[in-house]
Amino acid sequence: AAEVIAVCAQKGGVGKTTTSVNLAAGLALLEGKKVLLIDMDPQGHCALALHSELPAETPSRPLSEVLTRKLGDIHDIAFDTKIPNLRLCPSDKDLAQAESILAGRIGKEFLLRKALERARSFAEVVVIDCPPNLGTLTLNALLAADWLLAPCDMSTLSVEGVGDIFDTVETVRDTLGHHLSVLGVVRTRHDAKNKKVNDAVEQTLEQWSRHLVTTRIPVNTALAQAQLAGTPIFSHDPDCRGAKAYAEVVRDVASRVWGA
Amino acid sequence: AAEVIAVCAQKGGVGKTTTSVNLAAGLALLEGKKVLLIDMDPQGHCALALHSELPAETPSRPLSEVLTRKLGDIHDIAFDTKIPNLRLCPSDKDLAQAESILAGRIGKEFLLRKALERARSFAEVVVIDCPPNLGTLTLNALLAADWLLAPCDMSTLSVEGVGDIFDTVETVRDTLGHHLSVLGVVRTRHDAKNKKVNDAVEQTLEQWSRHLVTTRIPVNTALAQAQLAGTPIFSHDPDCRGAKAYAEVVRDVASRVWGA
Ligand SMILES: Nc1ncnc2c1ncn2[C@@H]1O[C@H](COP(=O)(O)OP(=O)(O)OP(=O)(O)O)[C@@H](O)[C@H]1O
Ligand SMILES: Nc1ncnc2c1ncn2[C@@H]1O[C@H](COP(=O)(O)OP(=O)(O)OP(=O)(O)O)[C@@H](O)[C@H]1O
Ligand SMILES: [Mg+2]
Ligand SMILES: [Mg+2]
Repeated sequence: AAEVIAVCAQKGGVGKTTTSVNLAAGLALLEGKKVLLIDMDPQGHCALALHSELPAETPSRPLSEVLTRKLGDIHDIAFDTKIPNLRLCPSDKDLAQAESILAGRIGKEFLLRKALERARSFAEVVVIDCPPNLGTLTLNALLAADWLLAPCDMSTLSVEGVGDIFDTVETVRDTLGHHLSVLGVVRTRHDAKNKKVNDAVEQTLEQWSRHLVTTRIPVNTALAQAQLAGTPIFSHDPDCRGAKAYAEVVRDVASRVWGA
Repeated sequence: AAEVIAVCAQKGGVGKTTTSVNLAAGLALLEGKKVLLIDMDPQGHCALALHSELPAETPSRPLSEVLTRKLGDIHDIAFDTKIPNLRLCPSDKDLAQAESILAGRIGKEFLLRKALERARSFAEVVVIDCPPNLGTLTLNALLAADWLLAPCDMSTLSVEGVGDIFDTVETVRDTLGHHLSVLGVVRTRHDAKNKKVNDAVEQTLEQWSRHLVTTRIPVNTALAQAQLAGTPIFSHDPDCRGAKAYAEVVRDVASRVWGA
């Protein structure tokens, strides 16, 4: 059955989508894995960032319906992208109402996990992009996941939220009995020139030194240009610093998840 | 009574907090207005970004309680910062549960507006920082506000969400009868070197050309350093590009809200 990786951070704009899309595409293109990318963020930026790689038709039933009305499996609504080995289950705007619709419903955190039962037997790895909060949608991703990857850009405000995601992982383990392995914190939008703030952020991250992904993703405009072009960084500009850094993260994740 | 400005964007990391804090501080320091800054984002980054300017004691009752249990007025829980004319009503982590607690409660969108009745007679202007979504907390800010300021960084993913916030303003007008004036979209984290993506973003923003704040906020590491130092940009480095740009936005907002 597939390994499931949740890409989470409460802080907005730290590179959750950029990391989810390039990790998923990298595992498909560079490691030859059968990948399913799921977008649990109502903004729907996975589909936007891959707009040139999508087929003409869209899913028959939106993800919000599969989750809130327990209709069908994610495998039935995901579709092949033009990237070999990469399937996408996009989000939809109604997902934003899921929080209110599911409030108070027993077992609301387990809906995604149940809806992934068939998908897990077709894919080798599932990557889940999360919204910028620790609400019901992110909780669903954590409870469906085997691994956590937490992007954090090099700023005071972002690093402050890293502790919250680790607390949530502990709460999920203690109260809901679900054990998640931590792939780590991936430092994004790193600009070596910002020495003063970088040093402060690295100092704060020291407390999680066991959980830091070695490669830092540099600030690289090619990553934003790839999103404009609607394609992964490996297809847009394979020799740029962003592609090289994400390729290292892909290799690192693959060796941690499947063994060297 | 005070003018109320909501700073909203569904997209994460576009500079809502950086803009709220520096707009509020600028209106206090540069325009001499009595300012109340309210943090409606459970991340609580307004207090973090102003940590050097806070008094030793914290509010008696958290904002989440004032809103969900209708206890008291914002004026009673806000406190003076060390910046003359600037008071802060910080958020608290329990605010994150507000979405679920208030789901289905009639009039849940008007709670902040009701809790501001006294505060509006003490302050001349209220600035509200919002979380990265268009849920109940942001809706409360919009229904309490007279003006909308929408930060958008120069990226494909951010500009895509600008339409959503304008749609929400229209829905608030049509279904809840609340009219909001639009101060505009403030372009943030602008880096002139990223010509290709900038051009694409500016092209998309053309459709709202009536609603664009003239000044673009440049990428300026001093803004992140000011947050590390816990002080507004005007106190941290008044001659840097970030301070000059935010001072222009403060002047622009003041002339729009109170007349030249
Ligand atoms: N390493 C990088 N270099 C340059 N730009 C980057 C980099 N990583 C991300 N970006 C840009 O920063 C912005 C934020 O990234 P992204 O949207 O992936 O973050 P996110 O955490 O998914 O945001 P949200 O909280 O809104 O979901 C995007 O516009 C993206 O193009
Ligand atoms: N003009 C700028 N130049 C350099 N850095 C900036 C600029 N504006 C914002 N930043 C940095 O970008 C990050 C995102 O900004 P900020 O936290 O204000 O956005 P936000 O929209 O409030 O995020 P969230 O969606 O998490 O609430 C912060 O780390 C901040 O220091
Ligand atoms: Mg995202
Ligand atoms: Mg913020």
